[in-house]
Amino acid sequence: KQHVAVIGLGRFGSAVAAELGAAGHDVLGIDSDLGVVQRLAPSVTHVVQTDATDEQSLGRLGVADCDSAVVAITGHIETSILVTLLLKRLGVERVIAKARNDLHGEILTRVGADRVIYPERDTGLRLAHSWSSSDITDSLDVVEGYAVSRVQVPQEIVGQELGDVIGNRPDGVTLLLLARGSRVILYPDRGERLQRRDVLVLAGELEEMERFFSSLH
Amino acid sequence: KQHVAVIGLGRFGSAVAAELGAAGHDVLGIDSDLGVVQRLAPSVTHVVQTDATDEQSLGRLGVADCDSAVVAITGHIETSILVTLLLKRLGVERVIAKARNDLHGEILTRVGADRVIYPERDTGLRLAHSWSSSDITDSLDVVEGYAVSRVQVPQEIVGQELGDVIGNRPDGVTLLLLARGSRVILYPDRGERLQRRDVLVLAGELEEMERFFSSLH
Ligand SMILES: Nc1ncnc2c1ncn2[C@@H]1O[C@H](COP(=O)(O)OP(=O)(O)OP(=O)(O)O)[C@@H](O)[C@H]1O
Ligand SMILES: Nc1ncnc2c1ncn2[C@@H]1O[C@H](COP(=O)(O)OP(=O)(O)OP(=O)(O)O)[C@@H](O)[C@H]1O
Repeated sequence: KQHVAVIGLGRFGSAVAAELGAAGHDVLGIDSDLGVVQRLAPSVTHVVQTDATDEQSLGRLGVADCDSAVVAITGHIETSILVTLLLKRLGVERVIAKARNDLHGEILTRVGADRVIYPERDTGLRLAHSWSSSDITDSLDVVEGYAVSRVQVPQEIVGQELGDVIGNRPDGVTLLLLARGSRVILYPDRGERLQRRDVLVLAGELEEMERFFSSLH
Repeated sequence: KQHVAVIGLGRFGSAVAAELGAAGHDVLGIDSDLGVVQRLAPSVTHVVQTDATDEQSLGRLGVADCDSAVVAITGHIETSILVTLLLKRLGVERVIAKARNDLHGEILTRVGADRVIYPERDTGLRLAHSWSSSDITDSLDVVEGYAVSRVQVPQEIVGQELGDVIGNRPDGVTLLLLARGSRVILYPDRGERLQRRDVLVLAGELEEMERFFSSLH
């Protein structure tokens, strides 16, 4: 397990801090707003109120001993840049920073950020890539034009056999796995009958996916 | 292909509008800021400056003929709620709206939004779920604690045979596909040798993934 500092506990930062804590990592959350720190105290291992641009304060908190850090501040671009630079000077090996736009992202990379994240843009692209059907609840781009998609089984095909729904067309859509409740079935049998809450994970070209979904309804 | 209105062309809205346009959908972008409209004119099929809370104006633009719409405004929660309500009254079948926080999301659902999106929170969770290794560039949650991950092949295993790297342990990590350049190889052969820019798509329990990645380095 890692020792991680999360600086800036807004919507993005607080989600990262709480989820990493839940996965068993040792998380140090830092925010300059006392109200934010008090609200998050129950869900983050350690939460501290301080101004993260104060190098002495980061030193006293032991941030230099962290394996990695997340800088989740975009309201004040100057603060985000300063904190990223300080973390790399303190010797933190992996610094991931959220950027407001391309320019901010470029500066973060130049001062040493190991990875830059654009939450609004990435979520917008992901929504557009899973547009072909409202049954797609999420998708993962593999290469340009080819994706792995998570699909909620539509009403129309409940009760049907998998082999009848997803043929074995070589150029078509491939079924990778079926999730039923908390059970995951890799390469399910063609005779398996689909149930109401089943989730499918499919792979294929985006056009093929579109053709497949419009054939279902 | 669909006829889609995207209202609010900030970071999220502009990414959705441009990408849906690139995929061949007929996109109508709407924003009240002339500067935004002019900047995006080259990358969105049709872009119009208007106040989206003006029902007459939405009517004149033919928004009622759209199959679906995206409301991407969170700076003024009242505007986002009004526009969502107007779209459903105009008869738009699928309205997807971005929310600033849970409360905003709950109101959007009550006024008829068919899907609510939280870009910052979702991106934060996704980052935490792919934390086990810096080789994971993205991941898709299938069920609680089980994910499909996209991985950049780490330097340490370049040149090795797939069979040696990813054993066939029943409880371990499963290789679903290998992407090389723009080519995708489903269920690659165990004798395949890994190359420098290869991308792997793996499935498994999050703990198994963590164990697998720490065994690589
Ligand atoms: N100097 C600082 N030191 C520590 N925390 C700070 C500092 N400046 C701002 N913050 C905190 O960082 C958090 C996120 O900041 P901000 O709202 O600017 O970012 P954001 O990117 O809009 O957040 P979100 O993730 O909600 O989109 C806030 O809770 C704020 O109190
Ligand atoms: N009444 C309106 N009609 C049309 N467009 C509007 C209206 N009000 C705001 N907008 C536009 O919506 C866009 C996004 O608004 P806002 O900045 O509030 O949302 P945001 O969620 O912060 O955006 P981002 O996607 O960048 O995070 C802006 O470009 C703004 O000009």
